[in-house]
Amino acid sequence: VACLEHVTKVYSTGSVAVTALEDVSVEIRAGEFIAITGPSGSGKSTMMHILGCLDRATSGRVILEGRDISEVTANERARIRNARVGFVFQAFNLLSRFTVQQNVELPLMYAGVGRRERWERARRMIEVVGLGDRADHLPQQLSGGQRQRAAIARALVNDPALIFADEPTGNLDTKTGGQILDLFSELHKQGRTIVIVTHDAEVAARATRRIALRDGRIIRDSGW
Amino acid sequence: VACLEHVTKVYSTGSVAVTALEDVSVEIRAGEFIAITGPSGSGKSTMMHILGCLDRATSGRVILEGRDISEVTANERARIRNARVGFVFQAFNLLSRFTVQQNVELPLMYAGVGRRERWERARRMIEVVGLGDRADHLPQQLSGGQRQRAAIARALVNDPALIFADEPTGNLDTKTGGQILDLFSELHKQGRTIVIVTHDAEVAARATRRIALRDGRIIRDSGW
Ligand SMILES: Nc1ncnc2c1ncn2[C@@H]1O[C@H](COP(=O)(O)OP(=O)(O)OP(=O)(O)O)[C@@H](O)[C@H]1O
Ligand SMILES: Nc1ncnc2c1ncn2[C@@H]1O[C@H](COP(=O)(O)OP(=O)(O)OP(=O)(O)O)[C@@H](O)[C@H]1O
Ligand SMILES: [Mg+2]
Ligand SMILES: [Mg+2]
Repeated sequence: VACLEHVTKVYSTGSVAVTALEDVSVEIRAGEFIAITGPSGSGKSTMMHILGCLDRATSGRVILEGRDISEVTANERARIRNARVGFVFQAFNLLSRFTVQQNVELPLMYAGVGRRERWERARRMIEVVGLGDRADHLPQQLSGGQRQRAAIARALVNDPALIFADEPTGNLDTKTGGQILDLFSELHKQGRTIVIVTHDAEVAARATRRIALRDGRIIRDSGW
Repeated sequence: VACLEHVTKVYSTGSVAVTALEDVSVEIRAGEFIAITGPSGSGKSTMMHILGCLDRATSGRVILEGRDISEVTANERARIRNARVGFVFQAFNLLSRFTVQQNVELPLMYAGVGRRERWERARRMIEVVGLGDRADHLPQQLSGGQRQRAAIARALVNDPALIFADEPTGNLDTKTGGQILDLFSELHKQGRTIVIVTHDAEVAARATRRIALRDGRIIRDSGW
């Protein structure tokens, strides 16, 4: 369902080039629950962004839902992403001038869902993550963990088949984090593919497969 | 060294008022290592901001270094903060147009430290948190955990007596997070006062005192 073949990613920062990923090959099959671990700076977010079609590899092939996405137009890439992929960003990436309700409705808007249905589906997701009484707040009127949950709600509202979550419990207490994990486990039981970057052993424990990164390379992959 | 007396904090969001803190009283003594825990949204960041002079209480008294800070001019508040307090923000708050080196030098600049000494002290702190090879990167050219460490370096560079850290290991793997904790423990051994908001049991375990919040109130305080 998502695949990297000999992917390398190099950032050029002024005079120095940073190799964030080096010759990474990985195949993600439908229905897996994968935990990606590794030290800070080892390339986890970079790998997730390329898998989720949000960033381009410097070299190598990227396959998403059977299509080589370098051979697909930018519009088609965006369409595939919006219909099939949910992405929870490490820095949340909420729009600061929009309320939680408006932020969570955004993917439904892109998918052409009508106003009434959009409102209801977004509101339901907002309640599922425990933000029912914060739906009309702006991001700066939320706590850190509330922003994280708003980002999670937005990623899941369009019921994507493939979910990428970059450290989704980093700002949550154990109880709230556990509830979010239960949510991911439930979605996995229903057949969705889940890929989570995490430092949390509890999260990694729930995964069916673990991939470890170091210095831009995969150093361990437990496979099925 | 820092004290809240019957502090209440109410935010008014349009039509609805949110009581983030309700009648909170706490005394922080010099040399303590305090862990503040509690569910997402319970008021931890709000309490830290008011203790660290970054936000005002709606009612109640706030004492920092023996001075009632509501009776002090805004300039004097800023001066006390810059000289005596280091604050690691939950959202990092790095300046996006400045490099890591420039961001970390900022508190030294405000303290009137000369250019050469500023550069050296900032660079040393940057190396202590493991960012020596990222000093000339901009925040968007860093991983999440690298941004967190840049925020930590900036908070500590002016050698403050009172350190507030809002979930400083949330984006760090266990090993890197452990190194940061060792740093805080070392600073504590040297006599500094440390207040950390955390969801991490490992962090809480190193504290000499634990304060638990729920719904804007202190529900438990282990004291000395
Ligand atoms: N500007 C604001 N306007 C309205 N409500 C706010 C504002 N800032 C914070 N709040 C609310 O105040 C409450 C406490 O927020 P705070 O950031 O202190 O929580 P926290 O304990 O740090 O949570 P977390 O663990 O998620 O970071 C939250 O319920 C939040 O929604
Ligand atoms: N735009 C950029 N320009 C230069 N280097 C970058 C850029 N973005 C990321 N990097 C570097 O690429 C490396 C990998 O970054 P990445 O964000 O994938 O790490 P990570 O494993 O997610 O780390 P963390 O656990 O801290 O979030 C880091 O060393 C980082 O400094
Ligand atoms: Mg990352
Ligand atoms: Mg907080």
